[in-house]
Amino acid sequence: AVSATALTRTYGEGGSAVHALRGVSLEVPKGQFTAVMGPSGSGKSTLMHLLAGLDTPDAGSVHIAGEDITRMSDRDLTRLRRKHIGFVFQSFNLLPTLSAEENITLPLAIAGRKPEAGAVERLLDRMGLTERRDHKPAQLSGGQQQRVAVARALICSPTVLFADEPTGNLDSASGADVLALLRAAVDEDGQTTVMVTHDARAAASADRVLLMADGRVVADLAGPSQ
Amino acid sequence: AVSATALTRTYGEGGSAVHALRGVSLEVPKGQFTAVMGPSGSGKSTLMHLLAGLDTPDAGSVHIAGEDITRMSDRDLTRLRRKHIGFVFQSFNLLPTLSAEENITLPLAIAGRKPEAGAVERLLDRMGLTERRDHKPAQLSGGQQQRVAVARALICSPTVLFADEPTGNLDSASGADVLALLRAAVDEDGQTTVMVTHDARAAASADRVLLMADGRVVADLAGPSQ
Ligand SMILES: Nc1ncnc2c1ncn2[C@@H]1O[C@H](COP(=O)(O)OP(=O)(O)OP(=O)(O)O)[C@@H](O)[C@H]1O
Ligand SMILES: Nc1ncnc2c1ncn2[C@@H]1O[C@H](COP(=O)(O)OP(=O)(O)OP(=O)(O)O)[C@@H](O)[C@H]1O
Ligand SMILES: [Mg+2]
Ligand SMILES: [Mg+2]
Repeated sequence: AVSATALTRTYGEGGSAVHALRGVSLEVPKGQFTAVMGPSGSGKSTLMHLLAGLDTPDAGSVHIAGEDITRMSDRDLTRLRRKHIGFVFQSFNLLPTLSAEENITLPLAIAGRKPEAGAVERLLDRMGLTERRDHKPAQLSGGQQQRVAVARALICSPTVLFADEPTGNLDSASGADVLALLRAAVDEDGQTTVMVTHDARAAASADRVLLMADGRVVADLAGPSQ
Repeated sequence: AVSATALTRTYGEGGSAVHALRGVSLEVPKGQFTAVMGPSGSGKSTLMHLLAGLDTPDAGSVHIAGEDITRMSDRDLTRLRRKHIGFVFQSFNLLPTLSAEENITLPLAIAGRKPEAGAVERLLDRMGLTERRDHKPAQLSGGQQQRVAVARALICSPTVLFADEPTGNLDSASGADVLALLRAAVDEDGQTTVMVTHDARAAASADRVLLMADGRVVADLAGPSQ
């Protein structure tokens, strides 16, 4: 569903250049749940942004649903992202003027679509957000904001879901709920999912774990559940 | 060093009122390392903001270094906070136009003080930030930004350090480094520290653990190291 070939991304130039990614190639098969782990600064968020078409590599290419996104026009890329990509950012990125529920259904509204009957209720309930649905982000705790972000990424059943530390700010119970929801989306809806996590228990629910260090993928392991 | 009596904080009114804190009383003795744990939405960040004088309770009082901060003028409270309080926010709160190093030394600059010789270098080194010292927040990874925030809270050796999820976005190695630094500040400098965490291993390095649920403190336990 997503593949990358020789991705390179450098910030800055000359002596102060940061080689955030140094030639990463990988394939994410349809319906697989992949975890990406590695030390702080190893390039995980950079890789995720490139795979999701949110950033352009300095070298290499990315294919989503068969299309080379690194060769697309801005307009085509925007349309592809809306149709195919869900993204949970490392810090929540919600619209401060919209309620939790409005933030969750925003991708649908933008696509001119209506939510399936009951889909929003189910998601709010699963995320423990029903009582907070009318509140704005500033009125939510850190963990509640994070769960709104995950729900928003799932509402359109995207071809690929990218989640950058979706449980970083959650207590273990809420974190386990979110992981169970992500796992269920993979198992029941065939949701292809790539999740960056620092939590070994989260990685344990994945089908495969990619380990990164210094801008490279240094290990590619079948997950414990395989 | 910090004490609270019958703290109450409610958001909103009437039917939609959220009772974030429902009468919390506690004492944090000088030099103690206290962890605060509890489910998402249980009132941990609300409690921390009230204890640090960043918010005003609807009922109850807070004493820091013997002074009732709930009765202070804004100007006196601001001066007390600068002198006595370090705060690590749940999302990093750095100034985007300043480098990592400038963000760290900002509290000193505001107080018209110069850092002790070598103090900044030691902190940068301990936090694994030396190579990133001249970079701005937008050029740092999520975990690097979080470590800048922790270093900034420590630079003035405040009377009380409040840390709201200081390791939430960190891999276990960086998280362990940060915890070791916090523990060393308690053991070597007598730094009174209150840390909100969802990580049981982080709580295990504290002297005492307060458990919260639904706006109350429901358990007060001597930590495993006691
Ligand atoms: N906009 C930028 N400009 C300059 N350097 C950057 C920028 N964004 C990231 N970097 C640097 O690139 C490297 C990789 O960053 P990245 O955010 O991908 O790491 P990460 O693996 O997600 O880390 P973390 O676990 O801390 O979130 C880091 O050294 C970071 O400081
Ligand atoms: N500005 C606000 N307006 C209205 N409600 C708020 C506001 N800030 C927090 N709340 C609500 O108060 C309750 C406690 O929030 P708080 O941020 O203290 O929780 P927390 O324990 O820190 O949670 P987390 O682990 O998710 O960070 C939550 O239900 C939250 O939605
Ligand atoms: Mg990151
Ligand atoms: Mg909080």
